[in-house]
Amino acid sequence: MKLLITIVQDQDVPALIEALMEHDFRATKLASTGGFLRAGNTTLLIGVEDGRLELVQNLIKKTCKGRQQGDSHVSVGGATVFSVNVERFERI
Amino acid sequence: MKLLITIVQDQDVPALIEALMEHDFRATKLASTGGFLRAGNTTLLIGVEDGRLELVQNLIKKTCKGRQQGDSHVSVGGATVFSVNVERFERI
Amino acid sequence: MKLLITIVQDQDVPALIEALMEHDFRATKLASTGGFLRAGNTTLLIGVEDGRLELVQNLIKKTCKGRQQGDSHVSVGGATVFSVNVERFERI
Ligand SMILES: Nc1ncnc2c1ncn2[C@@H]1O[C@@H]2COP(=O)(O)O[C@H]3[C@@H](O)[C@H](n4cnc5c(N)ncnc54)O[C@@H]3COP(=O)(O)O[C@H]2[C@H]1O
Ligand SMILES: Nc1ncnc2c1ncn2[C@@H]1O[C@@H]2COP(=O)(O)O[C@H]3[C@@H](O)[C@H](n4cnc5c(N)ncnc54)O[C@@H]3COP(=O)(O)O[C@H]2[C@H]1O
Ligand SMILES: Nc1ncnc2c1ncn2[C@@H]1O[C@@H]2COP(=O)(O)O[C@H]3[C@@H](O)[C@H](n4cnc5c(N)ncnc54)O[C@@H]3COP(=O)(O)O[C@H]2[C@H]1O
Repeated sequence: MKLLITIVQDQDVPALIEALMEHDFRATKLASTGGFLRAGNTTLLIGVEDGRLELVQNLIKKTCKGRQQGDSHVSVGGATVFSVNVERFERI
Repeated sequence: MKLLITIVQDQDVPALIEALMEHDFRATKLASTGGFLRAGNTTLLIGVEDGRLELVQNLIKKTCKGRQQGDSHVSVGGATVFSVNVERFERI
Repeated sequence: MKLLITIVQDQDVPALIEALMEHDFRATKLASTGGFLRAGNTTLLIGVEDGRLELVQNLIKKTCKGRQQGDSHVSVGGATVFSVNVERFERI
């Protein structure tokens, strides 16, 4: 299993979560702030079985778009994704 | 050392944190939201020495209960726990 | 790449973020709460290329100070840093 720590722009969150839930993925949402633009964004925790990683990456690509943000039109990517190994997963 | 990324229901958080502190564990609390029920829950970060993992898992089992939630009585587990390897721990 | 999950005191966050941005690091900020003192603190996610780990650790040491906090003057460290391996990093 991998835990995807996924940072996306707030406006893409509803579409991404809807797509994840429809495909029977599980996700937890955390409100966050970007270090550079100091604007609100969203950090999603998505625990995914190894065999389904490609599908979740495709759903992220389909729903999260790059944009220009802030007064100085800084380019912000659709999603920043850190994939981390889960040593042990437990649902108690 | 492992970092336990632990998602629990809000009502179990006070009892879990009290049990963790009494047993000299350390924890950090993050407010979060479930992707499916869109209801508030809590994500705890618990950095634990490898030798004490079983004790912390027992404390989670003792204090976090599964319940039915939401209008459609969806069953929500007591805790969802991702255990991740810590390459390096530093207290500066 | 490593993901540094870094817990710092709120008052050190502006100086740390400024130092990180100046040195072309990227960071995401999450509001959090300490389990013991139940006071607000900040959890930063900092994804760092392996070759630049030492520089980011020095920036954390320079900007985050230990203090006595709370009525019972508990000593709180400058920063608690969990370094975790990133299996895969993607900017979509
Ligand atoms: N030190 C710096 N110097 C010059 N330009 C900088 C910069 N830091 C960020 N930027 C630019 O500003 C955009 C917004 O960054 P922000 O930190 O607000 O919001 C970021 C941050 O919250 C998160 N993020 C990206 N890379 C990260 C990393 N390595 N570690 C932690 N968080 C990261 O994802 C959001 C979007 O990042 P993205 O790369 O698409 O887009 C970034 C990037 O194009
Ligand atoms: N692999 C994973 N990655 C990231 N976070 C995870 C996760 N597995 C669980 N979580 C987190 O733990 C909470 C409780 O999950 P649980 O599986 O006990 O209980 C779940 C499960 O029984 C059900 N559920 C969740 N997603 C579903 C989906 N896509 N389809 C059908 N049922 C779902 O609804 C309950 C509440 O879900 P909700 O999302 O509100 O809240 C979830 C979510 O915040
Ligand atoms: N292994 C770990 N896993 C997850 N998060 C961790 C962690 N170690 C530290 N933290 C986070 O870092 C903050 C500062 O910890 P520090 O060890 O410097 O400073 C701590 C420590 O000196 C003391 N302390 C914490 N837990 C204790 C306990 N169970 N018994 C006695 N003293 C405790 O109180 C200070 C404030 O603790 P607080 O919980 O409010 O805030 C903690 C907590 O949010």
